Amino acid sequence: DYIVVKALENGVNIIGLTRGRDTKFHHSEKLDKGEIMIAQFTQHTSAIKIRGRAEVLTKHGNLRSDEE
Amino acid sequence: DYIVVKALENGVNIIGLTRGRDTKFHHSEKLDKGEIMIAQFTQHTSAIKIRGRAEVLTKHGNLRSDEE
Amino acid sequence: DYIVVKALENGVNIIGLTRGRDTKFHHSEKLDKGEIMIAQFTQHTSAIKIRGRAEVLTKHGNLRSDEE
Amino acid sequence: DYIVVKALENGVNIIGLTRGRDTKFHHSEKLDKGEIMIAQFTQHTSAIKIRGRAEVLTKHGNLRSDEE
Amino acid sequence: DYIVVKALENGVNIIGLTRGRDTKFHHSEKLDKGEIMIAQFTQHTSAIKIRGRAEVLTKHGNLRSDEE
Amino acid sequence: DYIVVKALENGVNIIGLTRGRDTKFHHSEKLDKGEIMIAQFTQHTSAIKIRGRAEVLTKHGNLRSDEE
Amino acid sequence: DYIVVKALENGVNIIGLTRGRDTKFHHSEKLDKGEIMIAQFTQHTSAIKIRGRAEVLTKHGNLRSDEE
Amino acid sequence: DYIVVKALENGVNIIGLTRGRDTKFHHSEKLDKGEIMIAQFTQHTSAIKIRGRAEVLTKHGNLRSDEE
Amino acid sequence: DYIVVKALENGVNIIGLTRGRDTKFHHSEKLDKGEIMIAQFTQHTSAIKIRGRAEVLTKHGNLRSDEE
Amino acid sequence: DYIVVKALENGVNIIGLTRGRDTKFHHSEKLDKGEIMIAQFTQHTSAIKIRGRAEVLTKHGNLRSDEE
Amino acid sequence: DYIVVKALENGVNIIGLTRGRDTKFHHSEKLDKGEIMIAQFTQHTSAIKIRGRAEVLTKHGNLRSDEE
Ligand SMILES: N[C@@H](Cc1c[nH]c2ccccc12)C(=O)O
Ligand SMILES: N[C@@H](Cc1c[nH]c2ccccc12)C(=O)O
Ligand SMILES: N[C@@H](Cc1c[nH]c2ccccc12)C(=O)O
Ligand SMILES: N[C@@H](Cc1c[nH]c2ccccc12)C(=O)O
Ligand SMILES: N[C@@H](Cc1c[nH]c2ccccc12)C(=O)O
Ligand SMILES: N[C@@H](Cc1c[nH]c2ccccc12)C(=O)O
Ligand SMILES: N[C@@H](Cc1c[nH]c2ccccc12)C(=O)O
Ligand SMILES: N[C@@H](Cc1c[nH]c2ccccc12)C(=O)O
Ligand SMILES: N[C@@H](Cc1c[nH]c2ccccc12)C(=O)O
Ligand SMILES: N[C@@H](Cc1c[nH]c2ccccc12)C(=O)O
Ligand SMILES: N[C@@H](Cc1c[nH]c2ccccc12)C(=O)O
Repeated sequence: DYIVVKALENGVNIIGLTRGRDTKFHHSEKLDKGEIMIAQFTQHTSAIKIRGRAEVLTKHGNLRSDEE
Repeated sequence: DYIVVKALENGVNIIGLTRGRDTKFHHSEKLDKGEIMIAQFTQHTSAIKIRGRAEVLTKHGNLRSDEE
Repeated sequence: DYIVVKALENGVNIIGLTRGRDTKFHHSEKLDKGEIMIAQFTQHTSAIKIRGRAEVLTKHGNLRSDEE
Repeated sequence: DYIVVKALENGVNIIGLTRGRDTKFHHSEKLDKGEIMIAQFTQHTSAIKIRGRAEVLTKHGNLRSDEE
Repeated sequence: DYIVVKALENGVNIIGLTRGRDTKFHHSEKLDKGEIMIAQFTQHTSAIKIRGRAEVLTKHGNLRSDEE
Repeated sequence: DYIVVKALENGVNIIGLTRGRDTKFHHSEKLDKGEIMIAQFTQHTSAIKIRGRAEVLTKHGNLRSDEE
Repeated sequence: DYIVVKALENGVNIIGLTRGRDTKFHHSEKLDKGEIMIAQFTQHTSAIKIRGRAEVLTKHGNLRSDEE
Repeated sequence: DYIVVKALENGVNIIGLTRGRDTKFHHSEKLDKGEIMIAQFTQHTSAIKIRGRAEVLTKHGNLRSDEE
Repeated sequence: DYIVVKALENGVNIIGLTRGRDTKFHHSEKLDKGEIMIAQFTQHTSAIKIRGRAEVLTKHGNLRSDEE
Repeated sequence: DYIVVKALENGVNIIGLTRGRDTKFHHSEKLDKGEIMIAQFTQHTSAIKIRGRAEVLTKHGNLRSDEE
Repeated sequence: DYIVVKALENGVNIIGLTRGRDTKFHHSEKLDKGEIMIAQFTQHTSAIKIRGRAEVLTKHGNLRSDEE
């Protein structure tokens, strides 16, 4: 399982949240406009948070953070 | 298995409920408007509750908390 | 396997029934109008009962408790 | 594997039949009008019987007990 | 794997045939008009026979015992 | 894997052929008009033969023994 | 995996070829017009040959031996 | 996995090529016009060659040896 | 997994490339016009090369070597 | 699981991020215009980042880094 | 998992990149115009790079290296 994120502006953050009893940020990857990141769920990442204007593709459909 | 949540207002809460005999809140992640979270079901999370105006994508379809 | 429940009024109850020889209520989660809960079947939950006005999404289709 | 049952009247019964050499009723869950139950097949339940006016969703299609 | 049977008259019989070298009737469940039964194939049941006017839903399609 | 057979006349025979080096008839189930049988492939049954006017549903499609 | 064969004339032969280093006929089942046989691939059968006018249903499509 | 071959003329050959370091013909089955053969890939057969006018059904589509 | 190749001219070559650290030709099967070969990926074959005018069917689609 | 990247200009970078507790760049593959790379997720790569004008094909859909 | 490559000019290169901590070229297969190669991902190949004018078929869609 992975998700696809395309930054629509500079400074978009893709944050990995820890798997397990605690839920903390273990990594935040910065994307500039036009950069694309494909990130898996892993042994260390069981939730992903996206900040900033981005387009996100998932198995349940696609969405943009800026449009309603 | 994961779900996708997009906050349509500030202060949306994504709450993880514990797996096992007891059912308690183990974590509540706050999202601001436009932020997107993708959260798996895990060894520690067997139910997820969403409070606040949000758009939710799941394998059974999508829904918005504010529209009937 | 999970189901998705959206409360259409305050006081909707999502009740977990125990897996095994006996069938009892082990937990009842209360939802207020607009709140959404995604709940898995688990080692402890083999049946789920929903009371109150709600929209329910499942792999076999969606239904509303209030409409015929 | 699970089925979805929505009661269309009070007093609908969802009956679990035992798995194994013998076939007996091990539990009968009563639903009032509008209540919804999602029930799995389990180690103890290999057949399910529904009495009363209800709507039933299964992987092979949906049916209502009252309509022909 | 399961099948779904809805009785269209009183006295419909759902008969379980034994798995193994011998083929015998191990159980016959009687349904009254409108009652619905969902029955799995199991360690003890490798064939199911339906007597009486009924609607049957299976993974290969649906059929009614009374119509040609 | 199972097949579905509906008898269109009395005296339809569903014959189980043995799995293994030899191929023999181990059981023949008689159906009367309107009766429906759902039969699995099993440890003892690796081929099934149908005699008489019947409708047969399989994963590769449906057919009737009497029509060309 | 199984195939479905319907005989369109008397004396249709469904021949099982042996699995393994050698390829020989281990069984030939004769069908009369209208008879239907559903035959699996098994530990002893890795190829099946059909002689005579028949309709054959497989996962890759259906064909008739007599039509071009 | 299997393929389906229907001979459109007499003398069609279905040739099994050996699995392993060497690639040789281990069996050639002759089909007469109208005969149908369904052949699996096996421990001994990792490639199949067809000579003569035939119709071939596979999971990637169907083709005829004589038409362009 | 297998691919299907139909030779559109004489002298088409289906070449098996070795699995492992080295990549060499381990077998080249010659097809004459109209001959069809179905070849699996195996313990010894992890890439297949086709020379000459041919039609190739794969799970990602079909193509002809001579057309653009 | 793999993704497909086609460079639409010279100097497109496909960056592999390490799997595990730390998230670092372990390799960056440079593509010139028209070059295509197909890259898997692996034991060492759990996220992939793409810089420069490119077309990216994934299981959730395709996107171009330069278009909104 | 495999990809399909058809060379649209002479001298197309299909390059295998090593699986593991390091990413290097372990093999480059040259194709002439019209030649087709089907290449798997393997224990030694976790990324594939294509240089030159070619048509590439993958599970996420097809693309040509020369067209935008
Ligand atoms: N090292 C991280 C890389 C990663 C995967 N998915 C992510 C999502 C967000 C941030 C980092 C990541 C891991 O294996 O889990
Ligand atoms: N540490 C949590 C992270 C998490 C996953 N899904 C969630 C849903 C809600 C809140 C937290 C989470 C876990 O692994 O379970
Ligand atoms: N602790 C419960 C949480 C839960 C999952 N699904 C539910 C449905 C209803 C009520 C509680 C639950 C369990 O793991 O089973
Ligand atoms: N304790 C029961 C709960 C149950 C599941 N499915 C049912 C259907 C009918 C009645 C009870 C049930 C069991 O695990 O089997
Ligand atoms: N005790 C039976 C219950 C059952 C399942 N499917 C059936 C079909 C017909 C009759 C009984 C059954 C069993 O586990 O096999
Ligand atoms: N005892 C038989 C029952 C059966 C299953 N499928 C059949 C088809 C035909 C006749 C009998 C059967 C068996 O387990 O195999
Ligand atoms: N005894 C045979 C029965 C059989 C299955 N498929 C067949 C096809 C043709 C002839 C016989 C068979 C076997 O188990 O293999
Ligand atoms: N004995 C052969 C039978 C066979 C299967 N598929 C074939 C294709 C061609 C020729 C023979 C065969 C085997 O098990 O492999
Ligand atoms: N002996 C070879 C046969 C083969 C399978 N696929 C091929 C493709 C090309 C050439 C030969 C083959 C093998 O098992 O691998
Ligand atoms: N020997 C190589 C063959 C190969 C498979 N896929 C490839 C892609 C490109 C180059 C070589 C290959 C391997 O098993 O991995
Ligand atoms: N050696 C790397 C090759 C690789 C696969 N996918 C990648 C994506 C980006 C960069 C390198 C790669 C690995 O096995 O993981």
